[in-house]
Amino acid sequence: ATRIIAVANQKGGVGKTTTVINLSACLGESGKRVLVIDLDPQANTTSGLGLPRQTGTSLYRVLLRERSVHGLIQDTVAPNVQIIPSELDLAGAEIDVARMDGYLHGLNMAIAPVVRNGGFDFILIDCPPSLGVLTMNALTAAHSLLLPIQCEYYALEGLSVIAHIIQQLREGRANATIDIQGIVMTMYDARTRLSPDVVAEVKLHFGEKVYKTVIPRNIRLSEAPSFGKPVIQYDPHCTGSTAYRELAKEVIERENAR
Amino acid sequence: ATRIIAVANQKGGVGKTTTVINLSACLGESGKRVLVIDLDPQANTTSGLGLPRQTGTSLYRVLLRERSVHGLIQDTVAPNVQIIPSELDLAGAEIDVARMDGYLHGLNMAIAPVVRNGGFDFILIDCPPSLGVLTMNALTAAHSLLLPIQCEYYALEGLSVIAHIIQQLREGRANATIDIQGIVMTMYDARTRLSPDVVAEVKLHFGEKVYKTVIPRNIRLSEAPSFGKPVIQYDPHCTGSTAYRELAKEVIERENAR
Ligand SMILES: Nc1ncnc2c1ncn2[C@@H]1O[C@H](COP(=O)(O)OP(=O)(O)OP(=O)(O)O)[C@@H](O)[C@H]1O
Ligand SMILES: Nc1ncnc2c1ncn2[C@@H]1O[C@H](COP(=O)(O)OP(=O)(O)OP(=O)(O)O)[C@@H](O)[C@H]1O
Ligand SMILES: [Mg+2]
Ligand SMILES: [Mg+2]
Repeated sequence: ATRIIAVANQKGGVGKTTTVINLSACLGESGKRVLVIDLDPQANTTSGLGLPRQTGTSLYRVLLRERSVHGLIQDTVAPNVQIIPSELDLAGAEIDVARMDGYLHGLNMAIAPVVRNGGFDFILIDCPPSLGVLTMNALTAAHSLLLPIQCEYYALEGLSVIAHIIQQLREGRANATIDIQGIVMTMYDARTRLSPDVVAEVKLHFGEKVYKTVIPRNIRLSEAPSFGKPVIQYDPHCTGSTAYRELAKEVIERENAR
Repeated sequence: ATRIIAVANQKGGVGKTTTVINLSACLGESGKRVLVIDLDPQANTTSGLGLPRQTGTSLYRVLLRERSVHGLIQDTVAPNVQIIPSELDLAGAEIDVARMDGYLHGLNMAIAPVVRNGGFDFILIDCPPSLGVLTMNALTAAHSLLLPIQCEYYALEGLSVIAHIIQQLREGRANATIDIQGIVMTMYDARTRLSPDVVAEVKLHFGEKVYKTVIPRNIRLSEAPSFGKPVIQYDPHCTGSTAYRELAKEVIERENAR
């Protein structure tokens, strides 16, 4: 069965896109078939996987029930990884979709044919830095949430908010079964005392949910997008590549253990 | 007269909050009277200037025209700097305000009494990482935009979007006179070739608009918020403090030259 994982955090710049691009490439490298959905109008995941931003290629009109999802899935530079790209018009979806009945279930309905088909092991959804309509649609459609947290002070302030949202989705029956697949600590910088402090604090609140793999700050991760490649293609043996391969292993283990 | 500057960029984690906190503290240090408005429901600027998040303290009900702005302005830990804090309810404003007539002018009307009073030299507005209703309200109320850009590849992709928005606001007469006060390059890391490349690219497109001051990556800037202080109080002589003092000088020069 296809597992749908939303990668979300309303705090900006924490590594959502970097995690979707590189985790999907590492899952693909280990033989899993992955569909990436770029739900962020910034379209960073789209360009980071080697595709241009093109009008009419996103889920925008599917969310408005004006067309079907067929024909929107494209290949990426990463083996076993395909994508439904983003485009600027998606920003309009925040307001347009909010005015529709049952607006939380737009994405659910949009991708139902793809999920029924069962052609993918994983669907990873990159979310914008907000808790607006697009992110709420992703959390409603997802089986679980993968939450990137930057090893910085402000990261701690937003945690209670997203935990509260997951609770509300479960109780409000919009998504009664969503859980947190895991929390990945990103941009860990061993030279500061801030990073270990933040990791310790997050483990205090979320315990086992925190992956053992910690993603270090690694300049190769921020250089790779300018070449439109995941880091395992740009510099296969850097610390960033090793970390995301480890994370992919953990994600697969947690899915197998369900 | 009071100058209103919106600090905005839809890309997340580029240093909007860090710039509002530290620029306002440096302007205050040089004798300018500053009002900070935290328009981001994450309320990072509120905690970074030493205040707790408290229900009922934000502009939320003022934007809904249910109360006036009087009584919302509070002191911060920084001399000459006051704040209208943020709170979680502000997230509800995105949808509530969008449904009102003339929704772009909510902030304009909300702070008009404060602007008329003339008690501040600067009003700095921290925006959330999106181009939703709150950010559009800030860009409609502001005299100018201060645009922080991180020295990373993805920073370049979003530039054309925000430049286009400014153009639309001018032509649509929502704010016929807004301009870009300046572009500040943030988290410059001299050890990588990515940073100089990004700076060169931004200067190519925006020339003189780019401040001479470049904010370096400096761990003291990310440690200061955990103490609820601007960096000039946490570590007055670190490279982060020096850079934001320089930026404050340039902002004042540009205002005097108008
Ligand atoms: N581990 C890392 N080491 C170094 N740089 C990183 C790392 N992870 C991400 N980056 C860089 O940090 C910036 C922010 O990361 P990214 O864009 O993935 O975050 P995001 O959460 O998707 O941002 P947004 O909230 O805007 O969607 C990017 O320029 C990216 O290249
Ligand atoms: N020059 C710098 N050197 C080191 N760390 C920095 C610097 N500027 C900002 N930071 C840190 O980087 C992170 C992102 O910065 P900040 O929160 O100010 O960005 P933002 O644009 O306001 O984010 P958001 O889009 O979520 O509102 C914070 O943890 C901050 O402490
Ligand atoms: Mg992103
Ligand atoms: Mg911020």
